[in-house]
Amino acid sequence: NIPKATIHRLTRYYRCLERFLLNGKSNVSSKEMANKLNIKPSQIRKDLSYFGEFGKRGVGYDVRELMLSIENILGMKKNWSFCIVGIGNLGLAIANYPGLTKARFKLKGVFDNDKSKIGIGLHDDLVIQSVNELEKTIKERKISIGVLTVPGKYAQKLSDRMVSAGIDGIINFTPVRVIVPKQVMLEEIDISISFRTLAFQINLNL
Amino acid sequence: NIPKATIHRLTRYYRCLERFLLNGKSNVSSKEMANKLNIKPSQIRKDLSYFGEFGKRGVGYDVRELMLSIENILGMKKNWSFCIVGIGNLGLAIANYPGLTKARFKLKGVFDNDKSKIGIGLHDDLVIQSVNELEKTIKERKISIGVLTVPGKYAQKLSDRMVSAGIDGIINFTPVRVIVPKQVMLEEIDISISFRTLAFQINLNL
Ligand SMILES: NC(=O)c1ccc[n+]([C@@H]2O[C@H](COP(=O)([O-])OP(=O)(O)OC[C@H]3O[C@@H](n4cnc5c(N)ncnc54)[C@H](O)[C@@H]3O)[C@@H](O)[C@H]2O)c1
Ligand SMILES: NC(=O)c1ccc[n+]([C@@H]2O[C@H](COP(=O)([O-])OP(=O)(O)OC[C@H]3O[C@@H](n4cnc5c(N)ncnc54)[C@H](O)[C@@H]3O)[C@@H](O)[C@H]2O)c1
Repeated sequence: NIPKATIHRLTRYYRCLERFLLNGKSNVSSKEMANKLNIKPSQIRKDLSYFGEFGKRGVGYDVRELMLSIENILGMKKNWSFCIVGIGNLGLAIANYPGLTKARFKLKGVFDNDKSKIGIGLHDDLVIQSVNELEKTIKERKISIGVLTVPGKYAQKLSDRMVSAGIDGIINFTPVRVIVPKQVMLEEIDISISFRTLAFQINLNL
Repeated sequence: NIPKATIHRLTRYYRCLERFLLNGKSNVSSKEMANKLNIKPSQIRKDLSYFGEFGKRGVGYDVRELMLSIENILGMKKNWSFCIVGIGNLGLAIANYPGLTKARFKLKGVFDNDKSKIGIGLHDDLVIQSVNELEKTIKERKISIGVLTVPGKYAQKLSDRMVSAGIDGIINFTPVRVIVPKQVMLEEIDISISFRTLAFQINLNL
């Protein structure tokens, strides 16, 4: 079995790789990682070669492949199930977005309280269910991630319900900030941030 | 008139403040800014007090207010007009999102090629127009930002058309990357990145 110190280092490599990936870096050398983590490049190469990851001389490691290896070594979850609460315009756009399936997020439940929507079928045998069935379905289908695309005033209540059903993480698209207990992860998305960033770039480019 | 060196420093302060803002910081001291910019805190205080910004002893400056002041001093654009091309599920969700109006982005044009949608009115006297009128409307209404929410295969062509009409920036929601000339700013949004980030946090929390 893997020593605790090694698991700890592997986790640090993984976090470091995730940051490189988010910044668009597809290749990384042990030296680059070592600089970020303040450890010896030789320690990194030693750990990784123990698990069969050898990198390419002069090229380094492929970031994604290395992350996949570490996910396997650490037994990390790679395939994720999610549900959408509030299947309006935004909810539907998310339900139909191929980018999510590509990133291994599988939609396993869709909920609404609008009677004219309940019972309507979406792709892949998924049927819009009444939000009354939220907790039961999360448990039955072992759904890890809940997506909130309802009007803001219902966000906290629905978040609480998903938390009580054992959800691992919530993605909140509503304009209202929600509070979750510390064992539940939360991502809040606001597209106006990207508009601001664009406006900022235009301003400094004029 | 403002010396070029001062304008240059004000622009650097502005970029620095934007980064603080994006990281959720609402107050900043001249010392904190000076550290980031490698200049003397006294230079920052001198520049800002010249324009009537004095900060609060012990508290520093309010980040947003200071950014607003610099926007005024430098004559930066604060109110932005945008158009949406492709008024499907995602396009509609964006058209109805109050967060954008709050951040001073005003929707001034909506386009589609679906005959059953053209002519339909949205809020605020906005009518869905044929995408044939895209360039003409961008010019007539001086629209600065174009939002792409069409299927990926039309993204580049529509981007080119908006660029030729003089658009300043594009926000691309489609799964296809677009190419723009260097004087046009580009923001590409992919919500699966937030899903990945959430999954990453859940993994490291287990
Ligand atoms: N984060 C962003 O950048 C962003 C962008 C656009 C929209 N939004 C937000 O996303 C949310 C959805 O926007 P939209 O345009 O799709 O709205 P919408 O009105 O089209 O959809 C809301 C859906 O939620 C359902 N609903 C309402 N109350 C419910 C409840 N208690 N339980 C279950 N379902 C319920 C409605 O029946 C409807 O189907 C809004 O809060 C909006 O402000 C956020
Ligand atoms: N970036 C993300 O995170 C994200 C999330 C969801 C969806 N998407 C993408 O956003 C886009 C829209 O998604 P959606 O669910 O709203 O799809 P949709 O099919 O509901 O909407 C597309 C709209 O574009 C219109 N259209 C098609 N071709 C056009 C053309 N040449 N000119 C003008 N209009 C045209 C259609 O008539 C329709 O109204 C897709 O590319 C989808 O993959 C991205």
